[in-house]
Amino acid sequence: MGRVIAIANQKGGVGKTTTAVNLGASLAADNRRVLVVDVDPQGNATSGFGIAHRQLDKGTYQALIDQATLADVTVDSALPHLKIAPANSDLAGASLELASMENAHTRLRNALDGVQADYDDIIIDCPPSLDLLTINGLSAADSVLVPVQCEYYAMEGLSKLAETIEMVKESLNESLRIEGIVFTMYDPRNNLAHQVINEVQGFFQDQVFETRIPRNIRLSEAPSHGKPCLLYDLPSRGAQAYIQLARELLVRRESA
Amino acid sequence: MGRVIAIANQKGGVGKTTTAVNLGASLAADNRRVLVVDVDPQGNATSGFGIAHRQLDKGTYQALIDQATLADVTVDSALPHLKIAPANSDLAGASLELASMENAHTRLRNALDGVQADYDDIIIDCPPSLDLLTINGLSAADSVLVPVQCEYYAMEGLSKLAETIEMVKESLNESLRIEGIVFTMYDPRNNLAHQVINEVQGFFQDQVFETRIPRNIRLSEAPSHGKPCLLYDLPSRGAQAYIQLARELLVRRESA
Ligand SMILES: Nc1ncnc2c1ncn2[C@@H]1O[C@H](COP(=O)(O)OP(=O)(O)OP(=O)(O)O)[C@@H](O)[C@H]1O
Ligand SMILES: Nc1ncnc2c1ncn2[C@@H]1O[C@H](COP(=O)(O)OP(=O)(O)OP(=O)(O)O)[C@@H](O)[C@H]1O
Ligand SMILES: [Mg+2]
Ligand SMILES: [Mg+2]
Repeated sequence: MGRVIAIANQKGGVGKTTTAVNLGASLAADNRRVLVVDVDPQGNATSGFGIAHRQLDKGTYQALIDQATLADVTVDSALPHLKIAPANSDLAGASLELASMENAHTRLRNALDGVQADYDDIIIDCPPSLDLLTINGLSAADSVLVPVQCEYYAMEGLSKLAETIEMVKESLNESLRIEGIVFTMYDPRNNLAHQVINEVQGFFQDQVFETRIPRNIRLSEAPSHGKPCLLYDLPSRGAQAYIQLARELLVRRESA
Repeated sequence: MGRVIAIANQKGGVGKTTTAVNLGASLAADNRRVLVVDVDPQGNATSGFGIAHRQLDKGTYQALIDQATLADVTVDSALPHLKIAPANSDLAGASLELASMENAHTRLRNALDGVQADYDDIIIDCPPSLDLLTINGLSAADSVLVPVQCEYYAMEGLSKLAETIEMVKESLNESLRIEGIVFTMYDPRNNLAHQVINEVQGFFQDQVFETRIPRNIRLSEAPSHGKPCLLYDLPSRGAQAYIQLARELLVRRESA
């Protein structure tokens, strides 16, 4: 059965999508069968793989709200072992619509039941909020990977996120655990970054990945070419950092 | 009557809060009476002014959902002419709760009616979504100021935001207009930034502010001291850029 990882943090712009796209691509490059599920109405993970999300007639909305299966909406990517359940513009109203539906919190988990055996890793990109789309992501996941920008505001939101993860664990998904915290856009010359890292490491201890993703312009250029960074500029520090993160993730799992 | 500006963009991490805090502070430093209204459950604008939002027993939630007035929840800041309607942790559930209430979209506008005459400028910091809190911000505003990071994903979401502003204008607030687009975290050495700027200027034409906010570490350090940047490091490029933005805003208004 494929392992399901939700990439979540309600703070905006911390690198959730960049992590979903590039961690997914790195695992697929390692010959693992990967599904990236985009439940963010912005559809950035979808366009990060070169798929024009505004023209799609079906996507994760149809699997969450209508009767479509995830297999019905999944499309190929440029990487042989990686598929995407894309977000289309219907998803914008989903959070409110879900609120009035049966099983509002676990519809994504039910949708994943049908495909989980077909993949080694399933990665869910969540929106910058703690709304029903993110709650669906957390209830469907085996673990949560939390990207944290080395900035003051990004640190502030962590205790609220930890509370929400606990709440989901108690009421919706008792096996949910924290896969790890990964520092993103890290610039070692920056004092504030070291303060934030010390504070977060003090709180999350050994749940913090050793791999830190450096600030690297190639990571932010790659989406404009519709490619994960390892297809855009494999030797770049950004692409290499995510390959390293994928490797660390697999090693930590084996020794867990 | 005070002019109400909503700072909105559903893309996360583009500088909405940094703009609300520092533009507000710059207007107040110019002896204008300013109210900053924080409708983001993260409460970053509240802590950006040094207020511990998790310990507050009342805030914008009480003015939106309960019977409190905005005047009841407003607190002072370190700046003589600037007050804040803070976000406390109750706001996390507000978007869903609003959905089942009367006048769900215009409760903030009704709340502002009582205080608008007391201020010259009212600035609303919105969350990274197009949910009911942001819709409340747009329906209450005279104009929308849109911070745009010079990045690919940030550009992608602009057409969706423009659609939403049009929708609010047609159904909820016919006098809503775009105050302007401001480029944030601008690094002139970065090619991608120039591509994004060209593209956005082509679309929004003269609605783009000439002032560009540079990437400046002092802007991201200031919130950890609970101060707007002009109180933390007045000569810094970041603080000066927001003072310049405030000046340009007032000049554009006079000539409109
Ligand atoms: N390590 C990095 N180096 C340079 N740029 C980066 C890096 N990681 C992400 N970015 C850029 O920073 C911006 C924010 O990242 P991203 O969109 O992945 O964050 P997010 O958390 O998914 O945002 P949202 O909250 O809107 O979903 C993007 O423009 C992205 O290209
Ligand atoms: N011009 C700048 N230079 C350097 N850092 C900046 C600048 N503007 C904002 N930042 C930092 O970038 C991060 C994102 O900015 P901010 O939190 O203001 O964005 P936001 O749009 O309000 O985010 P959210 O979508 O989560 O509400 C913050 O850590 C902030 O301190
Ligand atoms: Mg994202
Ligand atoms: Mg903000």
